[in-house]
Amino acid sequence: MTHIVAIANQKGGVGKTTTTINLAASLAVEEKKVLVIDLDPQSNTSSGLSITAGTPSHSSYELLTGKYPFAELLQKTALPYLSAIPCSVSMAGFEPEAASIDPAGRHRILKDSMDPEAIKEFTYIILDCPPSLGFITLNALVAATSVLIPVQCEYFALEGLGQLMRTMERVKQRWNPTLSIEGILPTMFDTRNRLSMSVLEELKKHFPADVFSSIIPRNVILGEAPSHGMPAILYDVMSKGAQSYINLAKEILAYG
Amino acid sequence: MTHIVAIANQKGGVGKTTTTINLAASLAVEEKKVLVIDLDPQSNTSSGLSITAGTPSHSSYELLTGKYPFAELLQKTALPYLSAIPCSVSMAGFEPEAASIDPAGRHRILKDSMDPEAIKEFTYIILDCPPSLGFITLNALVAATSVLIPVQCEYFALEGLGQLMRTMERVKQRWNPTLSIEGILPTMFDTRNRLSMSVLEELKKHFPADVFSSIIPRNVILGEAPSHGMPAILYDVMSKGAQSYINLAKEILAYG
Ligand SMILES: Nc1ncnc2c1ncn2[C@@H]1O[C@H](COP(=O)(O)OP(=O)(O)OP(=O)(O)O)[C@@H](O)[C@H]1O
Ligand SMILES: Nc1ncnc2c1ncn2[C@@H]1O[C@H](COP(=O)(O)OP(=O)(O)OP(=O)(O)O)[C@@H](O)[C@H]1O
Ligand SMILES: [Mg+2]
Ligand SMILES: [Mg+2]
Repeated sequence: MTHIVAIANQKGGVGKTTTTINLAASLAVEEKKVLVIDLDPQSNTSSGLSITAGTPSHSSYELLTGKYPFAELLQKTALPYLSAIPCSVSMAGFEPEAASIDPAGRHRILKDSMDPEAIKEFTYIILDCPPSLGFITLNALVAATSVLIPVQCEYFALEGLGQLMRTMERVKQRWNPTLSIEGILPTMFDTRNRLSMSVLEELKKHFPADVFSSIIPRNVILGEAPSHGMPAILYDVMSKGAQSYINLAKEILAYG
Repeated sequence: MTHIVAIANQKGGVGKTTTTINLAASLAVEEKKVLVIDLDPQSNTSSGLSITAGTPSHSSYELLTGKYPFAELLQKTALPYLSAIPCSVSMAGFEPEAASIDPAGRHRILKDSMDPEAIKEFTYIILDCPPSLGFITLNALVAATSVLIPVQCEYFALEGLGQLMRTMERVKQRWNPTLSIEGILPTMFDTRNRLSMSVLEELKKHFPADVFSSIIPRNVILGEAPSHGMPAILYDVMSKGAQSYINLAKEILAYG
């Protein structure tokens, strides 16, 4: 059974990419076969894993347009159990293009491109989404089995959560009834900052069943690792940042 | 002469909204007549200024669809020289809707809605953009006289800057030849973090003429003020956060 986890939040800079890279790496280090699919034209996940679409472009955009099959787009990474499909700047064209595709099918383009035979080798597929609730994120929510929501412990972060939840509800009702919440992940938590503390309490109050016990602290290692094109677990495994994602992976595996 | 400044960067969470609110407030406190237009469906700028689109919605979305004229959408704020037009969640519909509007005109919808007679009372109009290079940001770049680019002092921030610059070049060539760079604003600068320092040096190296002298430090006041619906200058004027935006306003007025 392949868990397909969409990492989604339309608010910018909340740690979607950092969570994609480091959760995937931590699951791979637990010897689970993991695939990361970068769906964000900014391609931050790709550069954080030292992979590139190349020329001619072999990226998630070509997966959505059907130019190449799934299997031809897989790349290895520095971790033996972790594969990835990079994104490319062409993906910026997908949103306007999707608007003129038949409404009956444009939400399931990603799902249909993920052939069950091709994906079954993976225990986890992690989808990095851009900061929007447009067609890319919609496709991810339709293709996913669950959604993991990173939430920065800041005021604006709470505001957007309701909107995301409503979008998930609509997706469940129309296209993906078994979509579940993997969890809400408090990110960039600053122990000295009382706003951080009060946002965390608000999250736990409104979503008692969903907030992970694992909290990702603000840690300079998590900002530095991508500049070396590697997950924190390879850059500085003993750092608070790397350890917090190892704990998150264990928490997710424990709940199965 | 009305300066129309688009606050743009497709990277998420780099301080576009925080800069919109606090730069506008600081210019208003210098007794310049300022208008903020919130163009982001997340409506963070609106909540950070305690304004709302209301029912029936009177927001920047209705400005773009032509439902109400410019003058009917202006709201007062707690600062006498600062007015604002809020956004609303309806704006999330604009991107897909714009994709089916005549390509000849869909980039200038905002510009055409800003009647020269209506805007001339303002010295500055500040446009808060969403984290994308889609139709909303495109409209802002076409309507603007200059672009101010907040850049978080983190690794991924540098990657996106090239993409944004290329988009600006295309806008200049096709639709807005006089579009200039107001400046590049280093944000969330952390003095104890060597990555912060090296990103700042990279910025100054690649864009020597554009990087502001004013640097916005990471300061908890800038995160707390919006939870009280006010700019930092009204929440805690002596804070490093509020003072850094006062300095930015002075720097911009000096170059005016
Ligand atoms: N816990 C952390 N501690 C320190 N820095 C972090 C942490 N998490 C993320 N960062 C840094 O903060 C910035 C924003 O994080 P990230 O890019 O993962 O967010 P995002 O939600 O993917 O952004 P976008 O909405 O643009 O896709 C990045 O530069 C990242 O390296
Ligand atoms: N200098 C700062 N110090 C501390 N917190 C800050 C600072 N600047 C911004 N923040 C906080 O960081 C978060 C991201 O900032 P902001 O919302 O302004 O970015 P943005 O670029 O508008 O994001 P988006 O791409 O989602 O529109 C917010 O919660 C904000 O309050
Ligand atoms: Mg990202
Ligand atoms: Mg914003």
